[in-house]
Amino acid sequence: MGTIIAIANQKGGVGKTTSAVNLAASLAVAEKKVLLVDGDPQANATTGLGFSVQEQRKNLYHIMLGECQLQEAILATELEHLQLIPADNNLFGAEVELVEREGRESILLQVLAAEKNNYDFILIDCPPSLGLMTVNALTAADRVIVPMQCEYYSLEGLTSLLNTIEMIRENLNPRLVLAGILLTMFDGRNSLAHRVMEEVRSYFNGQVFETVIPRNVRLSEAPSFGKPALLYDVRSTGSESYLALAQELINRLST
Amino acid sequence: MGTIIAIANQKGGVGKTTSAVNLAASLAVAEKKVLLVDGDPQANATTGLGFSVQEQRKNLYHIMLGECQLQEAILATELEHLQLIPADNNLFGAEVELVEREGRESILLQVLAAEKNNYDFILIDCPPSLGLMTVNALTAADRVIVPMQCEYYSLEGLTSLLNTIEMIRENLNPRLVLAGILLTMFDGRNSLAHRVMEEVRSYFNGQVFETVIPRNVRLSEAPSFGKPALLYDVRSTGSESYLALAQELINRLST
Ligand SMILES: Nc1ncnc2c1ncn2[C@@H]1O[C@H](COP(=O)(O)OP(=O)(O)OP(=O)(O)O)[C@@H](O)[C@H]1O
Ligand SMILES: Nc1ncnc2c1ncn2[C@@H]1O[C@H](COP(=O)(O)OP(=O)(O)OP(=O)(O)O)[C@@H](O)[C@H]1O
Ligand SMILES: [Mg+2]
Ligand SMILES: [Mg+2]
Repeated sequence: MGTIIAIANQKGGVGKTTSAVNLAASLAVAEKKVLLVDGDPQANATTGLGFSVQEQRKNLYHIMLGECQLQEAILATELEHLQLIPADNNLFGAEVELVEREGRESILLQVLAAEKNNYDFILIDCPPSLGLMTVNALTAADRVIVPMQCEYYSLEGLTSLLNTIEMIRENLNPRLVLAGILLTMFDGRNSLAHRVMEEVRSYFNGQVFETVIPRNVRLSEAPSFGKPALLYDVRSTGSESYLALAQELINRLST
Repeated sequence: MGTIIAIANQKGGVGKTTSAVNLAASLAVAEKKVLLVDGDPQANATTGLGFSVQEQRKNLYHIMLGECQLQEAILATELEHLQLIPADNNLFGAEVELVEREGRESILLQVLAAEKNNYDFILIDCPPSLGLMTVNALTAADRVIVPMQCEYYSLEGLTSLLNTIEMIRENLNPRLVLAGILLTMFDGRNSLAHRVMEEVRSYFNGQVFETVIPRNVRLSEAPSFGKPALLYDVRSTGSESYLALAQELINRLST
């Protein structure tokens, strides 16, 4: 039975897509069967894995509007055990189009429930908002990973996100558990980064991944080649940190 | 007659809030009367200027729902010529609450129209989405500034944003003009950054500000003290670059 993991934070640019793509790839090379769902209308996870953004190709937008089955939209990637559900810009409009729909928060849950037996992990990349797409991902998810930069504005937003997760658990999804807070783009030379890291580790004791993702230019170069970091430069510190994260996640979930 | 400027980009973490706060402060010290409107439910511009996020205090949410006048929500800041309209987390819900409202895209235009004579500049910080708040800001605005990191995912999103701006100009706001693309967090040691900068300058010839904002840790430290960079460390490269941007903007608008 697979685990559905939402990768969410309404704060923008904290490394949600970079984490979704590279964690998915790292789990796949650890022989786990993985489905990555691109839930962001920007479709960065789609292009980050080398696919162009096409409205004619079946994607998450069509699935959520009930215009096609999930199976029809699945794309194979360069990694044997990694498959992708792409996104396109039409998802920007989905919020308004689905607002009248009965049970609009649980559309993704229904769509993914049938797939849980076909994968070890289903990862959902979320947009930088607390709108319908993120609510759908948190309602479908068993676990949530919260990437966060070691910066002041990121720290500010953490409490309101954790409140939202609590609200979803109480009203829509009692299974939802925080898998962990993931510190990203960490620059060891920067004293603010150390201060924020210490504050987060002491305040959210035990809920922060041991693995810290360093700032590493290879991680921001890889998507321009349409590849996860482990296919672009596997010896880079960025790629290694996501391989370590995959291992830590597997260990955390099996205890 | 004041100029309304939206600071928008649906890509997250590109420096919208940092640019809104520091450009507003730089214009204020150049003796321009400035109103900064925090249009983001994260309320980062509000905390970046030293105010706590309070739901009881009148803010943009109450103004847009018609529960109070704009004047009632205005806050004075440490800078004589800079005033703020704060935000709070309730704005996350405003999208859904206003979806039925007639003319929902022009609420901010109506609210700000009466104020244009009281300020030289009204800046609006937008959330990382193309939802109702950003549409409202683009409908109210005379100009739009698009902050953008010199990274691949940022470049990807630029075309869809410029298409949205064009759509708003055709359907909702014929006055809307691109003031410029602002390159932010530029790291000269990084070859990807140079490549992206050259691509943007050649493709969007003339529509990119000469001023480039460097990556500078002082810009990310300042908000934790509730101050714009020019009050935290005026000699920093970050603060100086926003002072130069303010000058360039004033020159661009007067020609
Ligand atoms: N560890 C890292 N080191 C260097 N650059 C990184 C790292 N992680 C992410 N980046 C870069 O930082 C930018 C923001 O990351 P990313 O797009 O993954 O964040 P996001 O949270 O998905 O953004 P959004 O809120 O727009 O969805 C991207 O250009 C990405 O390439
Ligand atoms: N030039 C810079 N140098 C260093 N750090 C910066 C710079 N500009 C912004 N930052 C930091 O980068 C992070 C992202 O910037 P900011 O929050 O202003 O972007 P944003 O586009 O407003 O994000 P969002 O999409 O969440 O609204 C913040 O932590 C900020 O302090
Ligand atoms: Mg993303
Ligand atoms: Mg912001």
